[in-house]
Amino acid sequence: GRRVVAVVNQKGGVGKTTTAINLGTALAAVGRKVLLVDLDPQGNASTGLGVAVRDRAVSSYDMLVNDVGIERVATPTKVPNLWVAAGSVELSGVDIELVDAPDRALRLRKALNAAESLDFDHVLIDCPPALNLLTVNAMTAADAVLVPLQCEFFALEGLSQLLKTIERVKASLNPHLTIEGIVLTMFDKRNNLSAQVGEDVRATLGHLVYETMIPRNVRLSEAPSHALPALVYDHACAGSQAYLQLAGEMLRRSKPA
Amino acid sequence: GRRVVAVVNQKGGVGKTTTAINLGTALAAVGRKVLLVDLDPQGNASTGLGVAVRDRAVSSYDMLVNDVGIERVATPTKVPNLWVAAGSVELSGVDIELVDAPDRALRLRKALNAAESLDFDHVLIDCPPALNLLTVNAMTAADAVLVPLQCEFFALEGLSQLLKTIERVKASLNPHLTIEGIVLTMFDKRNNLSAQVGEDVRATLGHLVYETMIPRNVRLSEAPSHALPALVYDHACAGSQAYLQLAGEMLRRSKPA
Ligand SMILES: Nc1ncnc2c1ncn2[C@@H]1O[C@H](COP(=O)(O)OP(=O)(O)OP(=O)(O)O)[C@@H](O)[C@H]1O
Ligand SMILES: Nc1ncnc2c1ncn2[C@@H]1O[C@H](COP(=O)(O)OP(=O)(O)OP(=O)(O)O)[C@@H](O)[C@H]1O
Ligand SMILES: [Mg+2]
Ligand SMILES: [Mg+2]
Repeated sequence: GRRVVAVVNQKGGVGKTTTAINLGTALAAVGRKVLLVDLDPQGNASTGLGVAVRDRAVSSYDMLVNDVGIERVATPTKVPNLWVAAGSVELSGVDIELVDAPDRALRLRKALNAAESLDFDHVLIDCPPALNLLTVNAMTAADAVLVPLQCEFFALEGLSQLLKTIERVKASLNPHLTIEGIVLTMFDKRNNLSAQVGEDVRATLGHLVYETMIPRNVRLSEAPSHALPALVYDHACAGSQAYLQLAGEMLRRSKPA
Repeated sequence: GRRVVAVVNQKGGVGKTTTAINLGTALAAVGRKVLLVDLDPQGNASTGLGVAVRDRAVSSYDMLVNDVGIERVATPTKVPNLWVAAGSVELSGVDIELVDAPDRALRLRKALNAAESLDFDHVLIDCPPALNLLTVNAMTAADAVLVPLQCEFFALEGLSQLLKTIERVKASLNPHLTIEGIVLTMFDKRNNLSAQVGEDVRATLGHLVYETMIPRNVRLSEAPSHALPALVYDHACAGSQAYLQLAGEMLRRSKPA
């Protein structure tokens, strides 16, 4: 069956978009059919996969607000098996525009449920840096949440709030919601703080934390300026290899027993 | 007179909080009386200045929603001359809670105007990574906007949207609003992308960009785990020196001719 994963962390700049793009590409590379839903008004995932701003006339905003089907929003990317439902700046109005709609938290789930026939094996949802209605829509539509966690002090501070929010969504909107895993990002083994945060997180959250860590690697931040995932831009670099490894670990973990 | 500056960038993780804390500390170190308003539900600036979560029962949220005066919210920090109006997680509800209030964008300005007698020379407002009602309140209350810009591709992508939003707020809510400046953060001269982004920004925005650049410096990210600004934690490090230099440049630029 299809697996829907929301990539979430309200802390900004922790690697949500970089993880969504490169994990999506890695899953596509092993033959899975993947849809990346860009739910961030910044539209970074769309840019990183080469969708020009002028081609975002119909976007994930329309799926939430105008009941437009995914088949009209999803477009193929340069990566075989990888499709993207682009984000647009209009998404920043969703909290207010849907404030009176009783089903405001369920819009994305309804759109995804109506599109089962599109045969995606994986749906990854890139979220904005906030625990707002967009992120709640993603968590309500998802089977699980993937949390990129930067190995920095401020990033650690927000984790307990995020875990509380996941529990609240699970209790009120999506009882099946689980944590797919926590992936340490921008890990720099020469940096004490990085190592310390990594140890703290593993000590408290144990098995939830992937073995795979994503190292700080400049090639990951260069790739989007070429509108390519790092795996295409430089498949041999440490960043790309780490995301291939993460995809493997994710597939092994979620395999039905 | 008092100068109110909003530290804004909807891109996440670009150094807004680190800039607000350390620039605030540098201004306090040269004898200015400074108030840092933490408008981010994450409350990172409050944590970085040592305000425990249990001491945030009254926070900047109450200034916006419950008409509580700044004198009841602002508390001194370990740094002489530096006060903070702490943020709290309740801030994340402001967009929805004030949706029907006609003056929803003016709440912070009203609170600051009612507190002129507190004699602050500078007010710095740390904003969340979004162009939402919290950030609009900050821009409406401010004399100017300071934009920390990380030297990365995704960070550059959001700049034009941010400049448009500043123009919109200027046209509809705050005709005096100007751009205080753009400060390049996490600059790494060994990294081509960093240098390239820096050049591009200076080429298009010229004088708006500060001469001072904030280097990538691990001491800046270690300091918050000690609940201290970097200037107190390690005043001699490259990061601290850069923020002292930035404060000097900012004061020289905004001096009345
Ligand atoms: N492992 C890494 N090594 C080096 N740079 C990275 C790495 N991961 C991400 N980056 C860069 O760091 C910045 C932040 O990453 P990214 O934009 O993916 O985070 P985000 O959580 O999606 O941010 P936002 O909260 O704004 O949505 C980007 O410029 C990205 O290119
Ligand atoms: N010049 C620097 N060198 C090294 N690390 C830095 C620097 N500036 C900030 N950091 C670290 O990078 C991370 C992001 O910075 P910070 O939290 O200040 O950004 P922000 O824009 O406030 O993020 P958010 O969008 O989540 O509010 C933090 O962990 C911080 O400690
Ligand atoms: Mg992102
Ligand atoms: Mg911040």
